[in-house]
Amino acid sequence: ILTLRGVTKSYRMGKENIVHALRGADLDLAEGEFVAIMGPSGSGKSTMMNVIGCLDAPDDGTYVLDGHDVAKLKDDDLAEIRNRKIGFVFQGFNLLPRLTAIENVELPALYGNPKQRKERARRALESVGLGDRFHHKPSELSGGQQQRVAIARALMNEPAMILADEPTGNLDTRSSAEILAIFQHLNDQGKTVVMVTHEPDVAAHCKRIVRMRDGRISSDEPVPVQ
Amino acid sequence: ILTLRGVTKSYRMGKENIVHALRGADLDLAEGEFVAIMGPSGSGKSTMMNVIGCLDAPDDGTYVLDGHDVAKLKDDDLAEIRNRKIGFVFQGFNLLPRLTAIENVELPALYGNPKQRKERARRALESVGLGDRFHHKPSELSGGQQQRVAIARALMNEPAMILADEPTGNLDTRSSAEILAIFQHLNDQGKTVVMVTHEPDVAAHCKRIVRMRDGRISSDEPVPVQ
Ligand SMILES: Nc1ncnc2c1ncn2[C@@H]1O[C@H](COP(=O)(O)OP(=O)(O)OP(=O)(O)O)[C@@H](O)[C@H]1O
Ligand SMILES: Nc1ncnc2c1ncn2[C@@H]1O[C@H](COP(=O)(O)OP(=O)(O)OP(=O)(O)O)[C@@H](O)[C@H]1O
Ligand SMILES: [Mg+2]
Ligand SMILES: [Mg+2]
Repeated sequence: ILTLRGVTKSYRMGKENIVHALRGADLDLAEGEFVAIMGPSGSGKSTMMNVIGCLDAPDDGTYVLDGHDVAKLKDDDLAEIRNRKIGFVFQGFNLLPRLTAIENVELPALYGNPKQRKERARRALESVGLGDRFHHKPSELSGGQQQRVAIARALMNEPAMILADEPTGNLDTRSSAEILAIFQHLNDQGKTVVMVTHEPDVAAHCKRIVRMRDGRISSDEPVPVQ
Repeated sequence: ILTLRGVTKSYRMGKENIVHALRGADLDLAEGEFVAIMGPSGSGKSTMMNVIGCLDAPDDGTYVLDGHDVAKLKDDDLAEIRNRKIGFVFQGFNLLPRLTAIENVELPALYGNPKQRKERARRALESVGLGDRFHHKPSELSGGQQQRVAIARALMNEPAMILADEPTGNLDTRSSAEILAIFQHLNDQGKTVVMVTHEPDVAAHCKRIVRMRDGRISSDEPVPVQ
């Protein structure tokens, strides 16, 4: 479903300071895979996820998604692919503070049928255990509840690929297990799931672990079947 | 150092919906303890930390901190105690987006000697592994790096008590171990450390685990010495 070759991303801080977030990453991902991305804090995992999710363009290298050379796509084609095919769970949640939980979840489907949209948003929130928090704003929710709203929003358009950046960082064991069961279920239906995690027991649910270090992929191994 | 009795906190949402975040919590904490607070997402851990850290007043119950009845303290006395005695690491980091890492860390000591303040902020950032990120703003830092800036800021005034809400939620194993070593070191020096965590191996570093469920304390046990 996607191929990255030599993907490089740097940030220039002031005159003489350059941060190399990605230094030539190669990655092949087939449809329906269930991959964990691990690595030290600052190693480039979120930057990698932003490139895969077409949220950020690399400075060098190629990225082919679903047969399209992403660098050559027009902005609105890119937005179309991103909105329909990719569900993104951000590390910082990125919920809109003035909208309620259900309004945040509805956002990706704003141009669709309103009745279906409300019903789908309700079901997405119920599936992450927030059936009794529809009308709370982010500041009226706990950290883990905000994280779960962000997960529900990513599921809204039933995307072909889910990119989740540390989706269980604020969740207790039981809530984490519920979220992993959702991702497992989507993967069983053929959806591609890529998850950044720092928790080994969360990564053990995946079928492949890609490890990053200093902006490069340091290892890429299948998870042994338990 | 502190005693909570019957602490209650509710949020009224609209006309007929009340959320009981804390339903009568009792807690005694002695100086120099090292306590983990665990429990399901939404069980009241952050609300409890906000009450302990004098950031939020309970609706009912009593809170005595260092011999003072917190409910009877004048606002500026409360702010004085909070600023000098308590270091708070927020679950959502709460960094000011327009300030650099070092400016965020300096904030708690703004009224002190500038030269000492800059030096202390530098050392706090170096101790959490961010010696090469002083001048980055939060949006120019990874999730785990932002979390570590929030930890460095809490250490700035060398407070007697550190309250850390999910301080390792975005950190890989090695960065987590470095942060836990800092908390362990502070506790060895006699500082009181209270940490919310959902990770059992992080809680195992503490000496006592308080578990919460539905706004109440469901268990309170010492950690068996390994
Ligand atoms: N400002 C608010 N208005 C309304 N409800 C709130 C508010 N803040 C918290 N709540 C509710 O109070 C309950 C306790 O919230 P709290 O943040 O203390 O939980 P928590 O244990 O820290 O959860 P997590 O592990 O997900 O961070 C939650 O169900 C939440 O929805
Ligand atoms: N906008 C930016 N400007 C400058 N540097 C940046 C920016 N965004 C990220 N960085 C730097 O690039 C490196 C990689 O960041 P990234 O967010 O991808 O790391 P990460 O692996 O997700 O870390 P974490 O596990 O802490 O979330 C970090 O060292 C960070 O400081
Ligand atoms: Mg990240
Ligand atoms: Mg919380």
